[in-house]
Amino acid sequence: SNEYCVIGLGAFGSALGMELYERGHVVLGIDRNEVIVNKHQDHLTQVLAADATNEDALKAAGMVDYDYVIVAIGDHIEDNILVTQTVLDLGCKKVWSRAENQRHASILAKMGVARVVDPELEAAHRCARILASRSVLDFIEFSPGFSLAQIIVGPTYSGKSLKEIGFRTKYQATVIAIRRQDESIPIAHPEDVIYEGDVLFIAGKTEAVEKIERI
Amino acid sequence: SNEYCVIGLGAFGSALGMELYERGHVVLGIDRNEVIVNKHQDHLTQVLAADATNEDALKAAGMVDYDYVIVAIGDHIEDNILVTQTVLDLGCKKVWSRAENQRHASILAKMGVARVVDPELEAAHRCARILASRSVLDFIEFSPGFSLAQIIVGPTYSGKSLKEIGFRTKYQATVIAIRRQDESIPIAHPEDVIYEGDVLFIAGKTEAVEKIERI
Ligand SMILES: Nc1ncnc2c1ncn2[C@@H]1O[C@H](COP(=O)(O)OP(=O)(O)OP(=O)(O)O)[C@@H](O)[C@H]1O
Ligand SMILES: Nc1ncnc2c1ncn2[C@@H]1O[C@H](COP(=O)(O)OP(=O)(O)OP(=O)(O)O)[C@@H](O)[C@H]1O
Repeated sequence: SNEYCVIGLGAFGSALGMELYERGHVVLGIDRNEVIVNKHQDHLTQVLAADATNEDALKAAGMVDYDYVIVAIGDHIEDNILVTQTVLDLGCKKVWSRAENQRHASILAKMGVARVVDPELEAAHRCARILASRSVLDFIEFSPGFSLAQIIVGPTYSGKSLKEIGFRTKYQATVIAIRRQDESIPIAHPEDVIYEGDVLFIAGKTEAVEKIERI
Repeated sequence: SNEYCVIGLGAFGSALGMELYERGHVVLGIDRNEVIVNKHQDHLTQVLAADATNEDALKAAGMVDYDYVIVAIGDHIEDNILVTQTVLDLGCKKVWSRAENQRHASILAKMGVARVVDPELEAAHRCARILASRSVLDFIEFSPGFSLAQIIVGPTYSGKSLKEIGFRTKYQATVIAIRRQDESIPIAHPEDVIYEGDVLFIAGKTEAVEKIERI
């Protein structure tokens, strides 16, 4: 198991810390707000009330010994950047930081964090894609350049198999599962027949999946 | 094209509104903060400075005529709930609301919103899964019960094809793409050979994909 330090126990930081702890990992949670620290003392391995811009406090907490340090401070961009730099200066190898906007994200990237997370932007992208199309029920870019969408089947191909449709060649994407009413065919095969109303789980390069408006 | 109203132009709401607008849809953005409203006036079809708990203001803005109304107010849970109820009472058919925590989410669900979005919780889940496993580079539950993971190939199957490995039967999941160095094989076929260091994009039922710690 790994050891994690989460700095900033807002909605994002506390949910992340708690889930890692529930998965059996060691988690130290740090927040400068004592009320918040007390609220989470039974949900994490250990908690500490401290201002994380205080380098001595972080050093005393043994920051460099953690496998991952996640700077989950949100609204306070200056503190987020200051804490991120302090944690990097202390020699922490894998630092993840949360960004509040695009400019903040590029600053963090240049500082050398292992990963930048932007919960609001990522959620906005996902919602926009679902909202913008009638037959697209869900859409996620699960990796830069690769996406997965859930799309409803219309009347055109109803009763045809994926092979007959020539699905892969036609759409440059793979059907990975089919949901019919509340049943799921968890692994799709070329001979599977699709019907109007089915939901197809389709994955492939983002440019290809994005083009699929309806089936 | 559809017509959307986004209430609350914080990071999430403004990013969502702007993306829908850039995709060619009509977007009205509402926020009670005039500075924020002015900041976004060129990024959306129309903006309105108003307190959205004011039913008359929403009625005058023609709320019921929008295809979707998204209540993107964050920190202020009471306002979020009040605005959501007002929008539902005005007869808006498809209302999406953002939740700040689990209790807020279940209240919104009971009120009858079409979808609840929780950017921080969703981001926390996704990060926890990536952080918690060494060979899993990324993990998303893209639909209740269905997940997608990016996993590194170890030495065991290096040089074997997916068919030889009997991948689907063995792991109860589908390889949809293979990334080698920075090249991607965007659609995986049974005869594709995998090598140590490759990254496999694997999809299937969550219980199956979760079990895959290494390949
Ligand atoms: N310098 C700091 N040292 C330690 N903790 C801090 C510091 N600055 C802010 N925090 C803590 O970080 C937590 C999260 O940050 P904040 O509440 O500002 O962002 P948020 O965007 O509301 O977060 P979320 O969306 O995750 O709820 C807060 O609990 C806050 O007390
Ligand atoms: N009653 C209201 N009517 C209209 N706008 C409102 C109302 N209450 C809050 N807002 C606006 O909603 C926006 C987003 O809410 P808020 O900033 O509280 O949440 P947030 O969690 O910081 O959002 P984000 O994480 O998306 O940045 C703010 O710009 C705020 O002015």
